[in-house]
Amino acid sequence: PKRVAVIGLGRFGESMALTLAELGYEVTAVDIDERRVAEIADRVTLAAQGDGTDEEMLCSLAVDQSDVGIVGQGKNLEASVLITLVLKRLGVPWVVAKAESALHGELLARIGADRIVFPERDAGVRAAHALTVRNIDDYITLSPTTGLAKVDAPPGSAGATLGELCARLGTLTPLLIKRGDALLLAPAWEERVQPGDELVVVGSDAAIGAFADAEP
Amino acid sequence: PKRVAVIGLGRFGESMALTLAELGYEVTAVDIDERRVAEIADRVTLAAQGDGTDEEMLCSLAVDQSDVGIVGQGKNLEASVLITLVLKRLGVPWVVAKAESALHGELLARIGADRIVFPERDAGVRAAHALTVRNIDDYITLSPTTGLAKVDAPPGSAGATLGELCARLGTLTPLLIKRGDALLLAPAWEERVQPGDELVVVGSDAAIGAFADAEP
Ligand SMILES: Nc1ncnc2c1ncn2[C@@H]1O[C@H](COP(=O)(O)OP(=O)(O)OP(=O)(O)O)[C@@H](O)[C@H]1O
Ligand SMILES: Nc1ncnc2c1ncn2[C@@H]1O[C@H](COP(=O)(O)OP(=O)(O)OP(=O)(O)O)[C@@H](O)[C@H]1O
Repeated sequence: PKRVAVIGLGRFGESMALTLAELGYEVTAVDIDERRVAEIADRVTLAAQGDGTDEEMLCSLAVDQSDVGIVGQGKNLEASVLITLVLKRLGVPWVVAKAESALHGELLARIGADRIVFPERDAGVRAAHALTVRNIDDYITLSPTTGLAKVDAPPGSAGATLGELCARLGTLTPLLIKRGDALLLAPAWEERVQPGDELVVVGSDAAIGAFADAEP
Repeated sequence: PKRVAVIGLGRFGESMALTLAELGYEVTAVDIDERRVAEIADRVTLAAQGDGTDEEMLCSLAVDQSDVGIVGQGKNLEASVLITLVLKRLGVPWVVAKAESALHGELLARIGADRIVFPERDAGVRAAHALTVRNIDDYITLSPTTGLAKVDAPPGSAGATLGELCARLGTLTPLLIKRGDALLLAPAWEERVQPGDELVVVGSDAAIGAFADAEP
């Protein structure tokens, strides 16, 4: 499996480290704060206390052998920039860094970060789209006014066909139904919704909203 | 259009306010810091300096008439809890609040917040899944090992059919192609990919990863 080094175990770094470990990656987690290290130690491959700007320390943990590096420390701009630079100098091919602001992000990109993450800004955009559809579980933007949404089958929809639920809403197409562990792709318009179904639909935001909010 | 009041214009609050304004909502933005208010004033319906814990001030801005309230102030726990409580006391039917920790989130939920957002934790989970597929633009989880991803057509794929690109990867199904402004739903296996196409595919994370990283 791929090796990932996570430097800085704040909420973003810790969540990345734990999710990657669940996904089967070999995760090395580093933080300057011993308590953060202790908290995560039994859930990752290797956890160590250390300063991410210390090239030698990182090599002693084989971070130079990592396929991916995550810079989870963002508040201290200087440290964030140095950790990113050090990872690149060590030859880590793909570095993801969390940025505190647009300017910070540009700075990190210029010194070599391959992907910049803006957690608060991205959460705001996503939550704003999710508002359009309060029952949606997740959403992918296709254009400023259309998207793909994963939606719990609307209340009272059990027994209705997809055609009955979608047709009157204009441009809304069901792409798949998740029923327990099964995935029904390109379901027929005659397919009847069952309790507990999750649907992925594509269409205008307005149609998605109308669909998810539909009263029985 | 629906009226939304955003209290606290940090990166999360500001991003929500601006996105909602773009989506056509009537946005009232409030912050205790005049500079944040000034920065956003020309991009929302109404921007005002004020303390979100002040029920009278919020009424004077017709926040009690809002359909949705957003609590974008998270660091000060007491203020975050009070603002949430005040919005609920004013009768705002749907309140979304940003939480700094799991405990903070539970506290907000107990005092009435309808949806809690954890920007840093959610960004970590999403970025971890996106790592599996470095070229993906976005991703929806269907199960711990499968999902839906929006992917740029892999390099060198132009001219190849969907069948040629997907078949050997096992469980991977293209659901739609975004070609400019057009959406081709349930595309045929014989459909040939064009430069600039964006594809939405569904399948195992491994198949998605193999698809997006495919060498020409
Ligand atoms: N030089 C360093 N090397 C390694 N880890 C560091 C270094 N400096 C700070 N850290 C750690 O990085 C982590 C994240 O720091 P940051 O200041 O960005 O916090 P945060 O805002 O809590 O992060 P998040 O928003 O992800 O929750 C902390 O756990 C901190 O101990
Ligand atoms: N009582 C209050 N009423 C209204 N706004 C407030 C109040 N207290 C703080 N704010 C504002 O809330 C905003 C967000 O505050 P917070 O301390 O949660 O910041 P933040 O960490 O920068 O947020 P983000 O993580 O979203 O960027 C700030 O702009 C701040 O001026």
